[in-house]
Amino acid sequence: IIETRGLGRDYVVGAQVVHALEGLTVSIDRGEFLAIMGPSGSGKSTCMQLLGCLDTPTAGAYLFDGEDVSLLDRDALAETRNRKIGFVFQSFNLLPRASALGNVELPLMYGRRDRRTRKEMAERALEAVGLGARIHHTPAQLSGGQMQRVAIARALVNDPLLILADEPTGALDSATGQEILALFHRLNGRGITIILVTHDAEVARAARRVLRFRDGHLVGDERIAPV
Amino acid sequence: IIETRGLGRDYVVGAQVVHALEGLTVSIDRGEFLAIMGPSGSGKSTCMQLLGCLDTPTAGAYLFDGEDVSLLDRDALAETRNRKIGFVFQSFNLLPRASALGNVELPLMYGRRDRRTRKEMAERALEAVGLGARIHHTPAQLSGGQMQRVAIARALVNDPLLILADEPTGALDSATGQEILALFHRLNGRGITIILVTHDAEVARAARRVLRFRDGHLVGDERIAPV
Ligand SMILES: Nc1ncnc2c1ncn2[C@@H]1O[C@H](COP(=O)(O)OP(=O)(O)OP(=O)(O)O)[C@@H](O)[C@H]1O
Ligand SMILES: Nc1ncnc2c1ncn2[C@@H]1O[C@H](COP(=O)(O)OP(=O)(O)OP(=O)(O)O)[C@@H](O)[C@H]1O
Ligand SMILES: [Mg+2]
Ligand SMILES: [Mg+2]
Repeated sequence: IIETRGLGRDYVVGAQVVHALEGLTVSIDRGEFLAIMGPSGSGKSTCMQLLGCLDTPTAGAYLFDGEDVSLLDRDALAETRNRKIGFVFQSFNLLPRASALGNVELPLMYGRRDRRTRKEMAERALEAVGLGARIHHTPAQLSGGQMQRVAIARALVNDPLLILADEPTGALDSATGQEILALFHRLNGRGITIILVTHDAEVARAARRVLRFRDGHLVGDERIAPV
Repeated sequence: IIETRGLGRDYVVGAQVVHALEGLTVSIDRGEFLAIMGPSGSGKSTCMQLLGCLDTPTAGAYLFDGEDVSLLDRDALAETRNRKIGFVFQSFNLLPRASALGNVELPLMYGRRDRRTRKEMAERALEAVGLGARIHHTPAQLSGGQMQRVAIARALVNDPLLILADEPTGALDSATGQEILALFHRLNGRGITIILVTHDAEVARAARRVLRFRDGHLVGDERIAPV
C-alpha cells in the first residue's frame, strides 16, 4: 500500500536548510502493523506527514495504494486523504469550538451519509475509545488524554485503509494506552494498515515491524513477533 | 511550600457537573520532588492548575509559600505566578509567532533585566534542554519533542521556587527524557521544589514521593527511594 523511493523533505529556516528527512526507501504491504521509533527531531512526524499526503516531498517518489501521489491534483489528493487515510496528529489538531462529537463527525461530512448516520458513527467511534460520557464536551473541557482519544476516534470513524498515528498513547496512562492498542489490533485484524510513531518500547511491541529513524534517515527495519 | 485543605474544582457542562477534583488535602515541603500519577481524566491537570494559581478552586483552601492564595488580588497573584512558579503545560502553550528564544524570554519580561541579559538567560535555558541549534525556530518549525523542551526551558528560565510540569517527557524519546529528568534533578539539588505529572512509571521513579489520583480524589501518597 506504501512504496517510497528516495523520499526526502528539506525545510528552509532563514539562511539554513534543515534536512528533516532524507533518502527514505521503504515498502509496506496492506494489512501490516508498524511502529516508527527514533529520537526527538529525527524526522518521524515529517515522514508521517508525507505518507499521509499532508505535505509534499522535496525529493523522491511516493506511491500510495498504487498511485503516484505527485500526479494527483489538489482535489484528488484531498479525496484520497479523506477516504483512505486516518491521521492522529501529535498535537491532536481538534477544532476548539466543536464538541468531541462534532470533531469526530468531521471526516464524514465529505461522504453522502445523512446527518443521523454520521452522528451514530461518530458516537460509536467515541465509545470505542472510552469517551461515551464526554461526547458533548469541547476540547477545552477535556483532559489531555481525552483530547488524544477524540483525535483517535476521528481517525478511524471513516473506516480508512491506512491509519497513521503520531504518538497516539503519549498522553495516556498505561491502562488506557493498552485499551487503545487493543483497538488498533482489532482494526488491523479487519485489514486496516496501521503505522504508529511511538517513543514507548512497550507500544512498539504491539506492532509486527519496527522502523528506526535517526537524523532524518531510516537506520533500522526489523520484523518482530508481536506481543 | 504547598498546603491544601479540602481543595476541589467542579466544572459545569450544560446541565451536568463534573467533579474534576474533590477534597484534596496535602502538604508539600520546600525542596521536595514529587510525581503525580493516575488514569486519564482523574484530575491531575486540574490539580496542577490550582497549585500553579492558574485557576480558582470551587472548594477548600490553598496556602502557597505561606500565603492564602484566595486573599491575593489579581496583580499579586500574577506576580506570584511569574516570580515563584514555572509551569510546563501538557499542551505546551507556546506563542506560535515567537521563536523558541522569544518564547523562553517571555517570563523574563516582568522583571528588570535588560534585553541582553534576558537573551543570554533564555539561550542558556534552551542549551540546558538541548535546543541550542533551534533557538530561532518558531513552534511550527519544531518537532513535538522540541516544542516540549521549549516549554520546559521557559518554566525554568526565571529560577522559580516551584516547577509544575504536566507530563514533561510525554513527547520525548527515552534518551532525551532521561536528560530532562537529570536536569530536573539538578534543579531540585539547588532547592527548587519539583512536581511532575506523568503516566510513565520510569519517570515517577526519579521522584521521592508519588501522589496517586483516581476520579478526582487523592488515593495514594507514598515516599519512595529515588532511582
Ligand atoms: N474546562 C473543563 N470543563 C469541563 N470539564 C472539564 C474541564 N477540564 C477538565 N474537565 C474534566 O475534568 C476531568 C479531569 O480532567 P483533568 O484534565 O484534570 O484530567 P487528567 O488527570 O489531567 O487527565 P489526562 O491524564 O488525560 O491529562 C475530566 O473528566 C475532564 O473531562
Ligand atoms: N516546518 C518546519 N520548518 C523547519 N524545520 C522543521 C519544520 N518541521 C520540523 N522541522 C525540523 O525537522 C526536524 C525533524 O522534525 P520532526 O517533527 O519530523 O521530528 P520527530 O522525529 O517527529 O520529533 P519528535 O519525536 O520530537 O516529535 C527537527 O529538527 C525540526 O526542528
Ligand atoms: Mg514528532
Ligand atoms: Mg492532564
